[in-house]
Amino acid sequence: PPKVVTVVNQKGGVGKTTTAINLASSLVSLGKKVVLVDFDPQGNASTGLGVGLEDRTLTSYDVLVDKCPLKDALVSCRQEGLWIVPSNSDLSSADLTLAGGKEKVTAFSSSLAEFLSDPKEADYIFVDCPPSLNLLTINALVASDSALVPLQPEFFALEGLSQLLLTIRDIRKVANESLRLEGVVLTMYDRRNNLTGQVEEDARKNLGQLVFETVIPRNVKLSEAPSYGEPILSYSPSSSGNKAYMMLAEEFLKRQGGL
Amino acid sequence: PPKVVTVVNQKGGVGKTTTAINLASSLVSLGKKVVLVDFDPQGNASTGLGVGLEDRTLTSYDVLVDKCPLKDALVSCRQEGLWIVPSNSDLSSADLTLAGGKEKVTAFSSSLAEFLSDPKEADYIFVDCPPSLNLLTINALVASDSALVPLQPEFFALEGLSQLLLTIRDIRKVANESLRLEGVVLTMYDRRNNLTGQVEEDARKNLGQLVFETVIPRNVKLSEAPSYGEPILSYSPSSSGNKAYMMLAEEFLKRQGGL
Ligand SMILES: Nc1ncnc2c1ncn2[C@@H]1O[C@H](COP(=O)(O)OP(=O)(O)OP(=O)(O)O)[C@@H](O)[C@H]1O
Ligand SMILES: Nc1ncnc2c1ncn2[C@@H]1O[C@H](COP(=O)(O)OP(=O)(O)OP(=O)(O)O)[C@@H](O)[C@H]1O
Ligand SMILES: [Mg+2]
Ligand SMILES: [Mg+2]
Repeated sequence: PPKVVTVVNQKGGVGKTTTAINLASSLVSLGKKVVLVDFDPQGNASTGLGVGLEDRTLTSYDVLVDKCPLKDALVSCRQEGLWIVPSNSDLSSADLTLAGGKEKVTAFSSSLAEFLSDPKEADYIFVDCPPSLNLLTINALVASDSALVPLQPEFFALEGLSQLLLTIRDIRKVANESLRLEGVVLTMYDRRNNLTGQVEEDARKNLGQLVFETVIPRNVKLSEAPSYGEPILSYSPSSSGNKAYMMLAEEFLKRQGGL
Repeated sequence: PPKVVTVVNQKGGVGKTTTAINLASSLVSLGKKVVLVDFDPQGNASTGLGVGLEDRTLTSYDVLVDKCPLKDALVSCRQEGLWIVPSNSDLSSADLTLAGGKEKVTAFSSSLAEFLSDPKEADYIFVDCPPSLNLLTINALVASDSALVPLQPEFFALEGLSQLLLTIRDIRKVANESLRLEGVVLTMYDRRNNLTGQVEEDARKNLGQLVFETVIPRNVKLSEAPSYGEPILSYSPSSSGNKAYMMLAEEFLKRQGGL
């Protein structure tokens, strides 16, 4: 069945959405079928892949709360083989709705069950999370095979990492024993900033192999691409940002044992 | 009584904490008494002002949920005239606790009432919010005189701004009729990035005077200072980051009619 990977970090602005969009798109260019689920009420992943507000008739809110089959909510992207379940601001009420319901942390797993039973549907499902360890993020982690953590090499971002790793461990203990850490990806890497080097050294010392070899450099093309509703692959194929996400996709597949 | 200003933007990583810390510190250097309330469970503002985890015996959770008087939770910073109400991860359960209580959106206003009744206590109270329009942020806005919005000049950050302005308007209508917009501050401003100029032009065209003249440049000293537990004023007084926050403080005071 498809492998479910949640892109998560409660620290804001560390490159979760940029990584979810561009890793998904790079994997598709390597022949995989990928579904991206937008779990952020801001809907940045949906906008970044060109899905306008008017095209978000069924959203991740419908899948999560109203049990709409995932398959019905899929919107195909310009790149063939890439789909997205979009989101909009409806999703910001999901937290309180789930808190009052029976399936507080398992709502998403049960919504996914049917889709996961058919191996032909997709190779990977990526979930882009909001910057918070709220019930949306917890639902995603409970339904996932692994968690991918984008890490901006800055002091505040490093501070939140241990809290996040504890949360992932807690979820593995009480709700999803197969949840593992896919890895930590260094994003917005800027060689000129000496803090960058220190954080990288710290992360590799403490987490070893869990930190991807590939680092994503700071590259303005990555922040321009979403305004055209395109992944970096089509917006600026020759950019350092695109090359880095392609390398990340290849390393990601090698880690599955399956390039 | 002290003026309450909430630093808010549900987009992550746009410079909320950096602005809250350094605007507060600059105002203190201009002779004002300032209290900073950390409403983010990550506790970045607390760490950024040098308050270790072991010194956070009373936190904003206690003030918000357990009605601990604000005065009792104040921790003084190295800079005289600057205090902080620290936070820790306890705060991440506040959202669900408040959702089940009677004072869902007014808990913070009622906790503040006593402190606000004494004009000598402080000139300004700044609240640093998490990257979410959750009950913590709503409580802060309901208790505030104004909202200060840091805006990173990037596409995704601009996308969230209209949602935020709508939320502020809604709160003014139903819960706090005196809430107004203090202004929008452009942060991490990088002249070399052509997106920066476009977003600035867009913001000034749509929001006019509401956008502060002062822009905060991208300056690595600002991201290094928190690792020493210091505001930029003491960490790197001659940096462009410090000069910008001093200018912002002067412009902020001019806007109050008070410099
Ligand atoms: N490698 C990069 N180089 C340059 N800009 C980048 C890079 N990665 C992300 N950005 C930009 O930085 C900002 C933050 O990235 P992004 O929105 O992907 O982070 P996020 O973690 O999803 O944020 P949030 O916490 O709000 O969901 C965006 O404006 C994005 O375009
Ligand atoms: N003007 C600046 N120049 C360089 N770095 C900056 C600047 N402002 C903030 N930073 C850095 O960018 C990162 C994001 O800033 P900050 O944490 O203040 O944003 P935030 O909006 O509070 O994030 P969150 O949404 O997670 O609360 C931090 O690592 C910070 O040190
Ligand atoms: Mg995002
Ligand atoms: Mg912050």
